[in-house]
Amino acid sequence: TDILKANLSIAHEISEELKAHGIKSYEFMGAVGSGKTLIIERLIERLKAKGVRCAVIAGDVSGNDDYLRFIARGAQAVNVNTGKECHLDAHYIQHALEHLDLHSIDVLFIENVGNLVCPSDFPLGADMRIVVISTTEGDDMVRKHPVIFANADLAVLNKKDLAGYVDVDPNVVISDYKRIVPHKKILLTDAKHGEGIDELMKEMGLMRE
Amino acid sequence: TDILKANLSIAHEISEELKAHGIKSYEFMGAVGSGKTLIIERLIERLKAKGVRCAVIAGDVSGNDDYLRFIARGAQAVNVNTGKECHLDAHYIQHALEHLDLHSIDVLFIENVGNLVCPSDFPLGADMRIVVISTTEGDDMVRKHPVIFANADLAVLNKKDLAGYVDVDPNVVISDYKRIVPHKKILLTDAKHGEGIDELMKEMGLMRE
Ligand SMILES: Nc1nc2c(ncn2[C@@H]2O[C@H](COP(=O)(O)OP(=O)(O)OP(=O)(O)O)[C@@H](O)[C@H]2O)c(=O)[nH]1
Ligand SMILES: Nc1nc2c(ncn2[C@@H]2O[C@H](COP(=O)(O)OP(=O)(O)OP(=O)(O)O)[C@@H](O)[C@H]2O)c(=O)[nH]1
Ligand SMILES: [Mg+2]
Ligand SMILES: [Mg+2]
Ligand SMILES: [Zn+2]
Ligand SMILES: [Zn+2]
Repeated sequence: TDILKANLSIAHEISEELKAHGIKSYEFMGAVGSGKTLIIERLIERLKAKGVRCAVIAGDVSGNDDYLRFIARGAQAVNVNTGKECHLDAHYIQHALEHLDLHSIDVLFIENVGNLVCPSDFPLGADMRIVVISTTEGDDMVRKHPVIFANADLAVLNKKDLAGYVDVDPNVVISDYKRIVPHKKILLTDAKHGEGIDELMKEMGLMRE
Repeated sequence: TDILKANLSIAHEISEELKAHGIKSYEFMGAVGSGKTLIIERLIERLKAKGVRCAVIAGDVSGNDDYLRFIARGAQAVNVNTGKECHLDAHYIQHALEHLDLHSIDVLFIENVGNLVCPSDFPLGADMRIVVISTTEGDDMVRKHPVIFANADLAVLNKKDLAGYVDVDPNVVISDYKRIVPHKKILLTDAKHGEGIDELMKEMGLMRE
């Protein structure tokens, strides 16, 4: 449709602009409450300790909860409220970038609105798209929402520490994922206790060997 | 908009039809993986034991996982896949009702697609709209999505057994809820262990005193 074409062309402009400034960029999509913000907070902690300058565009339907968490971590941040829409689009990102000093950023994170459906049709111009789900949503998230996993580069199954409490076998999720995207990876993390974050950074190309 | 007006008039027709058959009807909306299906399963268990005949319309983006769970509980059920859309609308429900024998149903549950944004604009004709969130999504679900709580009759905060593991204080959620809808109730449940389900049935008018 025209909307998707227009989005794609703006996303392309964003990608060019970020590359021109030498910024590595990552979009986090995923289920509402799956741990996107906490994962990004863990990434910022580790990157900051290595002198890497981080910025975040925090997308939410309303409120500024996530934005405040990123500011508290010492990252530059912009809050974007989508109101009635359940997904960010490239147009929102273009405006958000105007509020950031691109010369003082090495890594940009974009946290999309929690939703496993619409965001997948609206790429935002980042180098990499990562989908975060968690054990506590049940073991059926991948098979119920195959499209967003096919449109992403990497997946994360977070809250691995809680799997036993919700009778979820992570291997069921992993095998569903392999069936849909056999050539891509799904990583297990526990963002609360910082487990699996190093492997994630490696897959994101943020870990100098 | 015209879409919302058309939806409202179909929802009205559905409501008339269900009332004409003496069917009590409940729509469950909520976050993806919050426990909607498990709560409905618990309700079916209790109602079936009292000879109440239950039916479910299971809405999901794709797949029939929830539908199969309802069939396994002995309820009549219809599976509705919304594909690219992240919410059910009254048109889907009108077609789904054609596949049910309305003369053999006392209580109808409709499980909407897991999403805290779009479903709120599309009432489906049920007597009562209930929003289910869970502790594991974090304590900010209500303040981030005020509209769906304002458009519902009742809210449920499920997975109360897991609150400690995700550093969530249920009272924060309850006080956010009271700020948005002071005159409505939010109930705490643990659907896995069947706790809080009796209070829920009472609020739904399903518990003969
Ligand atoms: N036990 C445990 N809790 C986690 C983990 N990751 C996140 N949490 C908790 O899960 C809740 C939600 O985490 P957030 O980081 O806010 O999730 P989100 O995906 O950003 O949420 P939205 O932006 O609202 O969609 C919070 O209470 C976190 O403390 C984990 O790996 N283990
Ligand atoms: N510990 C615990 N686990 C729960 C509770 N309620 C649901 N679960 C688990 O949470 C996961 C999701 O439950 P479902 O009933 O499938 O949730 P849902 O809201 O219907 O999910 P979708 O239809 O996919 O949006 C499953 O692994 C359940 O076993 C609860 O109160 N406590
Ligand atoms: Mg977040
Ligand atoms: Mg369900
Ligand atoms: Zn959307
Ligand atoms: Zn929608």
